[in-house]
Amino acid sequence: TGKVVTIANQKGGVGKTTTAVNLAASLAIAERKTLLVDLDPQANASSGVGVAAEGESDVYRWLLGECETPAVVQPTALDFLFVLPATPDLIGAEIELLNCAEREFFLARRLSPLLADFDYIFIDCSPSLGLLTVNALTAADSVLIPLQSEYYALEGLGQLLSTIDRVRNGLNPGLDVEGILLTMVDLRTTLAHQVEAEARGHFGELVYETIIPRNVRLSESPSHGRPIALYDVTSKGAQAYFSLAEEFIARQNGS
Amino acid sequence: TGKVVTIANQKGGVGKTTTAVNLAASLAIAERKTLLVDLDPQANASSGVGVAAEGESDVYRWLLGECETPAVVQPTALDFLFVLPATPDLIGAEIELLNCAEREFFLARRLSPLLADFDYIFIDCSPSLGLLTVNALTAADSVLIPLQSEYYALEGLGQLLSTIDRVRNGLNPGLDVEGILLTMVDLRTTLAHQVEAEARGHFGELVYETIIPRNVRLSESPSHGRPIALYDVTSKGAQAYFSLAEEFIARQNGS
Ligand SMILES: Nc1ncnc2c1ncn2[C@@H]1O[C@H](COP(=O)(O)OP(=O)(O)OP(=O)(O)O)[C@@H](O)[C@H]1O
Ligand SMILES: Nc1ncnc2c1ncn2[C@@H]1O[C@H](COP(=O)(O)OP(=O)(O)OP(=O)(O)O)[C@@H](O)[C@H]1O
Ligand SMILES: [Mg+2]
Ligand SMILES: [Mg+2]
Repeated sequence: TGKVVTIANQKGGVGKTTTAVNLAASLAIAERKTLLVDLDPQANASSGVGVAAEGESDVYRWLLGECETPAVVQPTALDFLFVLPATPDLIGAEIELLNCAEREFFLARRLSPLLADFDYIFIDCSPSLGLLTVNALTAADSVLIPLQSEYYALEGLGQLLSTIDRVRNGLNPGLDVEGILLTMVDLRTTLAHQVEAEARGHFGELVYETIIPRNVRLSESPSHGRPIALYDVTSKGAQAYFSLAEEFIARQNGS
Repeated sequence: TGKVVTIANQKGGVGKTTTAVNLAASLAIAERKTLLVDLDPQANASSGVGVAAEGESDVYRWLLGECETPAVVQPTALDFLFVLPATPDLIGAEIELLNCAEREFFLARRLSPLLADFDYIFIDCSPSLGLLTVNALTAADSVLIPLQSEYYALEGLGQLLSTIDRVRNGLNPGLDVEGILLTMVDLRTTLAHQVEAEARGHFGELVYETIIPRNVRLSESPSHGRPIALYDVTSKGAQAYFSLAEEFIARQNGS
């Protein structure tokens, strides 16, 4: 049954959405059936694959049980990639869930009937450790952490890892760290080398071999509503996410 | 009495903290007495000026009235710059405030005795439109919006402006937009030119003449706990924030 991977980091702008969209797309190109769940009210992952929520069927209403799954799961430009799109209404979900029983388990419950239909399910989170992100960590088999090669991003890693520990010790004992991905890396700067050395020193094997270089084509592609592989397959960004997909698959097979 | 300016944008990583720290520092160098309030549990603004909260006195306890103002306001390496530092405990504030009466006014109330002591008070926010950011918008005379020259950042601007409108129509009728600042601009890319043209086209005079270029020295300076003016005063980043401070002051005088 499908593996659920949450892409999380409370530090803003570190490449969560870019990684969710382009890793999911690269796996779909490798014919793994993949679902992208947009759990951020900014709805960037939805627009990144060129899909807008239709009418009353968005992830918010689906999460609260107000609309059924077939109505919400949308196809994308890639045959094997599907998306559960968000709208800004999702801002209301955190407040609404706060007073519910088992409020951390809403997403896990709504996802479980979908697990058999997909090889991989990726969840894109907002830059926060609030209830929606906790839902995503509770529903996940593992969490993939994009790490921007910047000082503030490194500083925030401790807070994220202790939240993951807390969820593992309570709500979701099976939660693993899928990997740590260095993003927006500009190897001409000393800072990027320092952050890479620090991350590999501390986290060893958890850090992917693949690094994602800073590449303007990656920031252009969302304005065309297309993952990088469909926008500019020759770009360094597309190549990096293909290589990440290969490494991601190899890790599933235990190598 | 002092002017309160909130630096807000729910899009992550757009330069909120970098702008809060370096604009506040540049104004302090121009001998305006300035307070920097760190309202983000990531506490990046605090570490950006090299200050850690001491013992039990952080912005969280101060906000809830558990410690008095003189114990929390800390000096920095600049004579005219002070900081109200944060700790990760601030994550608890949103939940705690939710059930309080007049929960949006806590910050405005706690700040009002400080207004007479400073020329400017800047509030750095987390990447969210939750209750802490609403507190900051309610306490502010105006809001300064850092706009990263990227597609997703432009896409999110509508959501931010409608939240500002909502606060102006209810909690804080005097709330103005101080200005929109283009950040991390790399003029070698078409995207940056497109975003600048779009922003100036839509928002005209609101957009500062000064743009902040992408400059690696700006991302190195937080690791030294120093604003850019003290880390590398000759850098393009420092020059840009000095010019922003001049433009900011000129706007106060109505020119
Ligand atoms: N490797 C890269 N090279 C260049 N630009 C990039 C790269 N990765 C992401 N970007 C751009 O940087 C910005 C931030 O990335 P993204 O939005 O994916 O981060 P995020 O962590 O999802 O942000 P948020 O915290 O707001 O959800 C976006 O405008 C994106 O297009
Ligand atoms: N003009 C610039 N040139 C180069 N790097 C920059 C620039 N401005 C900010 N940075 C770096 O980019 C990253 C994001 O900036 P910053 O942390 O200030 O954004 P933010 O909006 O406060 O993020 P968050 O949403 O997490 O609070 C930081 O690592 C910062 O050092
Ligand atoms: Mg995102
Ligand atoms: Mg910040």
